[in-house]
Amino acid sequence: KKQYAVIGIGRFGESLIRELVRMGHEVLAIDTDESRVQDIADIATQAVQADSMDDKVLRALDITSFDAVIVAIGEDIEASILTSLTLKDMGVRKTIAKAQNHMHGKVLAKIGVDIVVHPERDMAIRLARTLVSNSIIEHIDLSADYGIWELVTPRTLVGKNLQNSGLRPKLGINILAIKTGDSIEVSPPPEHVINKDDILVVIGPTRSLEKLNEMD
Amino acid sequence: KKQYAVIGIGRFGESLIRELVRMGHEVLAIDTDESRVQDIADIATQAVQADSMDDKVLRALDITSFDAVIVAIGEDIEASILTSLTLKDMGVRKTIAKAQNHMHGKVLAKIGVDIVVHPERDMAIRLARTLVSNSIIEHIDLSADYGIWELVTPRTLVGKNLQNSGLRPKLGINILAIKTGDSIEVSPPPEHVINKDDILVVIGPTRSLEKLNEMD
Ligand SMILES: Nc1ncnc2c1ncn2[C@@H]1O[C@H](COP(=O)(O)OP(=O)(O)OP(=O)(O)O)[C@@H](O)[C@H]1O
Ligand SMILES: Nc1ncnc2c1ncn2[C@@H]1O[C@H](COP(=O)(O)OP(=O)(O)OP(=O)(O)O)[C@@H](O)[C@H]1O
Repeated sequence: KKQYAVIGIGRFGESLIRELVRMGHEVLAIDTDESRVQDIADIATQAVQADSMDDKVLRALDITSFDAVIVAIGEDIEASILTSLTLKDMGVRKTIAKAQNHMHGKVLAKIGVDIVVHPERDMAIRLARTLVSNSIIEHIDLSADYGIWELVTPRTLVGKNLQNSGLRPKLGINILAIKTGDSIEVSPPPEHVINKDDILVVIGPTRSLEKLNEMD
Repeated sequence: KKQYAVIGIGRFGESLIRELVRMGHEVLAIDTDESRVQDIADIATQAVQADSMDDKVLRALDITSFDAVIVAIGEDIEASILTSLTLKDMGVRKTIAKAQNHMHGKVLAKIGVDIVVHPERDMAIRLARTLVSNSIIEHIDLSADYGIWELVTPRTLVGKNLQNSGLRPKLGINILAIKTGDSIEVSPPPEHVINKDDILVVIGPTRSLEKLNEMD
């Protein structure tokens, strides 16, 4: 069971508090806005109205005893930076901060914040990819050159089995799993036939995966 | 080359515009705030000051000709919902909208928005998982029972090779790739030795992956 402090109960801060509590951990929620403190009081382990730029308050809250402190302050970039700096100076074990924009993110990294998150930017980038090639459902970039993709079966593969699809010899792509409706076949055998609307989970060089995606 | 319209040039809207343009597509940016329109004018294909709730304006902009329209309005939930409804009524091909909270998301889904995004909430959930079990770097949930995880090598596996690790017979887990520093070995052979600080990419039943993660 871990202990976290979340400063700033905006959309990001609130969702973080809820998820950490749901996972069974203790969370202290801090905000200058009394109404936001009240709204989270039933959910957070402890909810306190305070200004995070005040290091006396942070000491009184024993802020260095937490496994991690997350600065989820948004529009007030100065408050976000000053708070992060104060936490680092006090020797907080792990500091995470949300960045408003590129510049803000760079400053946070420079002052030693352990993890800088850009929720809106990262989600926008993911959405852009979904919009442009909506056949890719999920992916992990293993490196600059390799990836694992979950994608809708390209039309040219419908009705083929793993053997005659030629994916491994021609593209160096391995099919890790095939989802048909709600069921999933992990490590499917060579004779398994690929159906229309199946979802393929494949691993291989990213260039090959892009070629596969265009085989539609 | 596709054409998109983004309504609302906040952090999410702006990042989306930048990424779609970077990927080579045309983007019309719309906002009531003149300064935000000015700031994005060099980047967007076209940038217009307008109120998206005004359907005459949307018609003048030929809004139904776009591949997708993204409503990236934040705090003004009413404007977000009204705009989305107007776009659906006008027959826009694909409508995406950003939700401020759970309720807002439900309403957007009910009025037929094709994709509802919760950037802050989704990023908060991802961060929560990273904070709690920071050995898991990335993952794809293939289904409720299977997953692909990228994780830091558990201590008990250091110095073992794939064969004597016993992962497949004991846990039904397959090692898809091993990253050592900057290099990656995809489909490693049975005699490949796992080193401290290697990153393993594994597939298997989620329950087994959780057991593996705890072998530290
Ligand atoms: N110095 C401070 N100490 C404590 N809380 C603060 C401080 N400054 C701002 N906050 C709080 O941080 C919260 C989040 O800030 P704000 O709403 O500006 O961010 P946001 O980026 O729009 O949030 P989100 O995108 O997560 O919804 C607010 O509830 C605000 O009261
Ligand atoms: N009716 C409208 N028509 C066009 N633009 C609008 C309308 N209402 C709001 N906007 C614009 O939407 C943009 C984003 O809204 P806002 O800043 O409230 O959202 P936000 O959720 O804080 O954004 P983000 O989290 O993406 O930074 C603003 O620039 C605002 O001017």
